[in-house]
Amino acid sequence: MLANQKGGVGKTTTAIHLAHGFALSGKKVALFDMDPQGNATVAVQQMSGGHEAKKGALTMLEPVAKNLWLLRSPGAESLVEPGADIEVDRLLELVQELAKVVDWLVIDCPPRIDAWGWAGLQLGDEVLVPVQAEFFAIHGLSQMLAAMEVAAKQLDGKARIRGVLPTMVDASEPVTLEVVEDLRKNLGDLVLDSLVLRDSNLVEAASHGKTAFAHCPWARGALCYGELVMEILDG
Amino acid sequence: MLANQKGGVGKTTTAIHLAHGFALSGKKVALFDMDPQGNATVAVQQMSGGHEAKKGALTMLEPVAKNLWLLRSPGAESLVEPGADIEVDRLLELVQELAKVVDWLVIDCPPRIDAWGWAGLQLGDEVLVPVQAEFFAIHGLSQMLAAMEVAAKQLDGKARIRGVLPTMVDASEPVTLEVVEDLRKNLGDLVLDSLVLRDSNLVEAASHGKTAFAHCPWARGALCYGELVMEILDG
Ligand SMILES: Nc1ncnc2c1ncn2[C@@H]1O[C@H](COP(=O)(O)OP(=O)(O)OP(=O)(O)O)[C@@H](O)[C@H]1O
Ligand SMILES: Nc1ncnc2c1ncn2[C@@H]1O[C@H](COP(=O)(O)OP(=O)(O)OP(=O)(O)O)[C@@H](O)[C@H]1O
Ligand SMILES: [Mg+2]
Ligand SMILES: [Mg+2]
Repeated sequence: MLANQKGGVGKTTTAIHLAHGFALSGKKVALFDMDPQGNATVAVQQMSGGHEAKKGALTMLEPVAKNLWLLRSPGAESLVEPGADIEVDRLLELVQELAKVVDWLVIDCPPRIDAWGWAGLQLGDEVLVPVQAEFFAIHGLSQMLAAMEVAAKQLDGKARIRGVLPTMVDASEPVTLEVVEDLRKNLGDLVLDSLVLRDSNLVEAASHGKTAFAHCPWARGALCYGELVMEILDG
Repeated sequence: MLANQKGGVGKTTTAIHLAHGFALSGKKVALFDMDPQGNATVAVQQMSGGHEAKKGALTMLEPVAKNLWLLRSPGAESLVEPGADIEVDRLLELVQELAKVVDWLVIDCPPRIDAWGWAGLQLGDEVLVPVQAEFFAIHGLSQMLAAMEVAAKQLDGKARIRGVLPTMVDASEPVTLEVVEDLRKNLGDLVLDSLVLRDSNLVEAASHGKTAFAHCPWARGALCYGELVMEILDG
């Protein structure tokens, strides 16, 4: 699942492109929008080509595209996040049922780990941490990774860290390249080989309710996410 | 106070520059870091010139610069945000005491309104909403503003919306200018005249633990925030 306490680092953008990328590679994919703000739900709402499931757990989800189903955001009913009334057990049940019919579960989490984020962490096996290639992102990252390791022990093997993904890298802003280098120096293999370049086409695609693969597959943002999909599928 | 459910839109950057800007204008200022992630605390930690208060409520805060004191972040003890054990009453008491000795209270809130964010909303009178000049920022803004109006009624006159501040505006990305225009068209006077241009000097200053006013006062980010300070002080 996609998690990072810092806001606006690319969790949602990465979640929808991983999900759609896996689907385009022939895998069956369930995308969970665990953020009451529902950015992921909005960012794929104009996609087409999905098939309604006739039976089984997938009937609980909406078809988005071929091989791709979405569990919609719980939605923000009020300004304050709900407390502990999220039925994690029901979600865990749904995940177990889905495991029989999908190959991948991609979970978009909110920033800061609130009740929804914590639920999200309990549902998936591995965590991908998108990290914006600039200062504030590094600060708190090592603390967050350490806290996630602690959570992983509590959650008995779930929430293992699959890797750190540098996002919004911008060749015209040399400091972003330095940040990526620092990340690799300090975290070694934990940093994925792929990185995501800053590309306004990604924002544009979201404003059309589609992933870059659907909207602008030639754009460098799409190419970057394509590489990421390959890296994750190759294990 | 600075609030916006969306992450990474410039709440913290705006909070520290408003606070330091007011202080440079001769006002006495208390800056509250209500975000367990503590980005504001980190972003001003290398500033100097502040004076320890000898008595009164200011002794609870740390001196940052002349006229500027900081209530440090509660700090993130673990991955999951604490539940309801924030002593809002003690904070309200502190605020009432501080009101006797400072002219301005600037409060930095976390993204999403968790327990700390909700506490922050109860402490201040007005809310400034920084809005990143791109797609996702607009979506959810009107819902958030409506939700804040509801909260303001519950909080009996607190949390009134002072204005919306467009941030990360970038002349080299024309869509950001369109977003600002849309904001003005849809929200009219609610949108401040000032806006904040994208300026990597702001990130650089934060990495040195200083505001742009201290680190790079000639930079356009500093000039933008200077204008904002004037606009707010002029009421
Ligand atoms: N590589 C990129 N290039 C340009 N813009 C990007 C890129 N990745 C994401 N964005 C944009 O930056 C904004 C924040 O991205 P996104 O919503 O994915 O972050 P997030 O971590 O999910 O945010 P939140 O913490 O609020 O959930 C969005 O408007 C998105 O379209
Ligand atoms: N005008 C700007 N130009 C360039 N970078 C900026 C600008 N404003 C903020 N930033 C950078 O963008 C990142 C996010 O900004 P900031 O931390 O202020 O947002 P935030 O809304 O407080 O985030 P969070 O939701 O995580 O608390 C920071 O690295 C900051 O230095
Ligand atoms: Mg998101
Ligand atoms: Mg912040």
